[in-house]
Amino acid sequence: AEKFREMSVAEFFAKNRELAGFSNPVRALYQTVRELVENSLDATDTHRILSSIYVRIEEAGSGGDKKIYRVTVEDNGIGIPPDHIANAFGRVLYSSKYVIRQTRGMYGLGVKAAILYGQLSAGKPVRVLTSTRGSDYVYYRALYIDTRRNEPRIVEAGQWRKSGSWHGTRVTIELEGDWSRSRSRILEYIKRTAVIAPYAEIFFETPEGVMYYFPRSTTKMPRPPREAKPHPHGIDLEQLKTMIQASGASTLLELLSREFQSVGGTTALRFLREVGLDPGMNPRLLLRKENQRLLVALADGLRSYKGFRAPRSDYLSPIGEDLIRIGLRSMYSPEWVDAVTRTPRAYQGHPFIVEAGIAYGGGIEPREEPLLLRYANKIPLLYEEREDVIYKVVSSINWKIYNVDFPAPLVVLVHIASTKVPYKGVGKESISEVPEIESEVRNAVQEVGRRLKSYLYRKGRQEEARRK
Amino acid sequence: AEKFREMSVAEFFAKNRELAGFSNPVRALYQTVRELVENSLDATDTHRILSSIYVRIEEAGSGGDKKIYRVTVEDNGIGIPPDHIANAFGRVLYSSKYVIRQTRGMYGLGVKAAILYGQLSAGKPVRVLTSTRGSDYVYYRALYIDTRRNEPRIVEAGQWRKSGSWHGTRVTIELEGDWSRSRSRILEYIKRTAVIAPYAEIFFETPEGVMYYFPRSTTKMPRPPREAKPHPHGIDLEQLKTMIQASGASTLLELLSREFQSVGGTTALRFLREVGLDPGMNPRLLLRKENQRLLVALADGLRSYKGFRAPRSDYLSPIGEDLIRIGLRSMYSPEWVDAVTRTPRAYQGHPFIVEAGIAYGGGIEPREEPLLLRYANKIPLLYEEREDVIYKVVSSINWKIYNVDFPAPLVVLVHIASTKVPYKGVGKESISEVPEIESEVRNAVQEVGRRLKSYLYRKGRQEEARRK
Ligand SMILES: Nc1ncnc2c1ncn2[C@@H]1O[C@H](COP(=O)(O)OP(=O)(O)OP(=O)(O)O)[C@@H](O)[C@H]1O
Ligand SMILES: Nc1ncnc2c1ncn2[C@@H]1O[C@H](COP(=O)(O)OP(=O)(O)OP(=O)(O)O)[C@@H](O)[C@H]1O
Ligand SMILES: [Mg+2]
Ligand SMILES: [Mg+2]
Repeated sequence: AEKFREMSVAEFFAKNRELAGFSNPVRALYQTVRELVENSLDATDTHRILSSIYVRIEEAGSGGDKKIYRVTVEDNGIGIPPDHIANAFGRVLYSSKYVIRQTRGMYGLGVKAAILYGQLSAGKPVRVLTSTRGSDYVYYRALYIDTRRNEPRIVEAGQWRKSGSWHGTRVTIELEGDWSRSRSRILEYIKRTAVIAPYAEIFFETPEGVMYYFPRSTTKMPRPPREAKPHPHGIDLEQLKTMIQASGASTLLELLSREFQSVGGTTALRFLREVGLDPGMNPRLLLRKENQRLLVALADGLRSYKGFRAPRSDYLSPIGEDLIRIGLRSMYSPEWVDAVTRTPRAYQGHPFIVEAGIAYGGGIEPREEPLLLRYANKIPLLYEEREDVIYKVVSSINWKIYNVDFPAPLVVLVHIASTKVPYKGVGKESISEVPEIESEVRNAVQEVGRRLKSYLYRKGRQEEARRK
Repeated sequence: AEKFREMSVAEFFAKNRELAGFSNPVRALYQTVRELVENSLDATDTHRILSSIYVRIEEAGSGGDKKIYRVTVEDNGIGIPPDHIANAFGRVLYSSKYVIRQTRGMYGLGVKAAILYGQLSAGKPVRVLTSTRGSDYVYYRALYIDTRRNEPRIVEAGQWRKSGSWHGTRVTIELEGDWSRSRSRILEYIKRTAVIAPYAEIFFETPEGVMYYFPRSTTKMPRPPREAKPHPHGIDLEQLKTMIQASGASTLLELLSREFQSVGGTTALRFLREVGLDPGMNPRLLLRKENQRLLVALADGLRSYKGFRAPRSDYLSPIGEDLIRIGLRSMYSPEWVDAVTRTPRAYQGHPFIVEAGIAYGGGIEPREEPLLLRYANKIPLLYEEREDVIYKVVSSINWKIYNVDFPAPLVVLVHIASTKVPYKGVGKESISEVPEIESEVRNAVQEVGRRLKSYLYRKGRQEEARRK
């Protein structure tokens, strides 16, 4: 007879840790650094704090062929309130980023996946030190994740009165890794992060005691992302039911104009008349079994009605053309560089902005195909390139049209910023082929490609003139 | 201030449904058919039942641009016991396949992801009819998934005395889809499933009323997969703790020889002496905080000790060289075909078998690269080809070595059977680059490639002889 049982989501990601990017010690060390750094950046630049981030990887003993590392990441971010520390690190699917806002984090899983891997490979608890701005205390917790119950199990706790004004978070995880083989990817990740965040200072100390330092080169920060209300095009039946249950709105008209973005009172009225619903109706009536058909009609109408304004894009936080040019120049010393930040679009109710940058010549080594730098919500993506929508677009471009003949010294950077990046997996390494995103990536790369073409044409003419 | 909250795993996969393969109506219709068919095949050929599977897709009304379909899949499988029906379909991460055995299912999510998508796009409950062998009753349930609680919400239930000896399961889900654009992939999926399962009869009725029929062409079934105990090389600290807590073993010696595969009494004794633990020790002492170091030493030792036998492979269920040849012949009418089932290997304590088949010429259209048919645990994989380890190996082969010049009429089939297939995502479309698997795929394809080479060489010589 078949043995039925349930699994907690912590057990699920412990057992299937390769789904989260923890398939082996090499990837696990990389992913642990990533998840911690991305949390630290979210805790700073989402809140107008000039990021100061310290990353340290030290050897922590070894048994047999197994190498254990202690990874510590500290930031000057907003910190975590004491009531939420245990769950933030000890409960899978617990997050402050389940709102509609452009952040690096979105799943409520990242740091927990790293803690689970550390726990099952090295057996040590995660250690957290944190203090929020304005708090008088620093809090300390050492904990394990009880996988069966998906709950934190605190093994040490403390708090001290703060003497200075430090605020931020320090997280220490011990895990099995392979520094010699993760090294180049981890360095690349940190470098590519620093390149598009010149307002951040990043220290990185390696197990060999080498200190890499990426200094802050500007105090000018991009505008932070803001939380948005849902857009009607992105609504589904479950969300609509939850919204009606939670909303204080007493009429359908009030529900639409209050709970959604891009829906004014006039538009709401026109829409409700078109879909055949009474604007004065109490929304809660739609939750009754006998009114199911009306609820479905409302959801369908919201998703397909063309009269709503586009999703707000001023809530998004692009890198910006200046920073992309500065970043590419500092990284490659090219002879030519340019960038474009496209106007916003939307897919399934989620606004997104595509940015592209191209660097050519100078210090760039000629290659058989463009060197592609992919970014999503300011995160550098280093794995799973071939199935990424960005790679598919860039590799499908006939670069001859832009006067580029391979081998050529060409670097292409593409960034997608959105309230929901459609990653292919929870390990956040590649982006799905959403048609609206695909066409916008193509437009962005072609736009900068045409500027490269003019430059190469002029350069070609100048060289001909010189030869005569 | 940041808004912290938790999410249930049902809410998580409803919100992030693209992770499970439900990114849009085209993929959702395909994935729904897949998840149901894979459950039906697991319910039959894992249990020595000659599979009879009926798939029907009908239009179920449309609203605006939205098209709703009713997908029904019925099988003659082992059915589901009444106590487990509601959870099997209404609780995400509930499964009978959380054991160490080669089955298509492994996550406890598949049918629930389809039900969630149907629920949020069409608003109808899933309907299940099921009866186990030997039961006097047929059971009926219509239910929704309560996403907030991750629990079934039953809206209709019934049971009837069975008049005949029918056993099996029928599942009906209504969802938004796009038949015209899913059509070719769904047909391809069913065809490729039938090709390697000639003991199965499959009926497929389309929305246009067309009936595709894949008749049973043999009653000879491959040996069914069997449940195995864990192998020491695959153990981690969490699993070891759970094992000790659940085991009745009163000594370490007993724990090792009873709870693991491939560990006899003599080997266990030798291993424990080598790792410095007392064979007579009560395993539960290792769970104490002060003995943490010993527990870690035991886990490390189990993972790295070379003296254990390889993981048992007779529990695996390959397709078999005969069936691969028959399947390729029936599908392509080639002039030449051959196949190999490799001897088993293991990665991280999980045994796996790689099989490869090649078909050449005859009815095959010449192409610029091999037509690649990927299979994992007898499931055809149709998406995400470029990041799959099988594609990476096959596309890296220099086929000139085997006398193949492109364009060429070449089909390559690769199947990986394992107690744990390392998929990249829960949507089960591509396989991670595990080094042991990668090298075994290469060996398998090269082995059949060498036979193709001989054939093409002889063919070439015969043609030369004829010309003279
Ligand atoms: N360094 C930090 N500073 C402030 N808050 C943090 C920090 N690290 C984690 N947190 C809090 O803990 C929560 C959980 O982090 P976790 O990485 O598990 O999920 P996430 O970042 O929300 O999403 P994702 O799984 O996509 O990373 C975060 O949402 C955040 O509120
Ligand atoms: N047609 C069926 N016949 C018998 N049992 C079934 C059938 N469909 C589902 N089940 C039962 O319901 C359980 C849950 O199915 P579900 O598809 O959600 O998960 P799974 O098949 O175990 O894993 P996966 O998520 O990888 O598909 C199965 O484990 C099986 O016990
Ligand atoms: Mg995170
Ligand atoms: Mg299944």
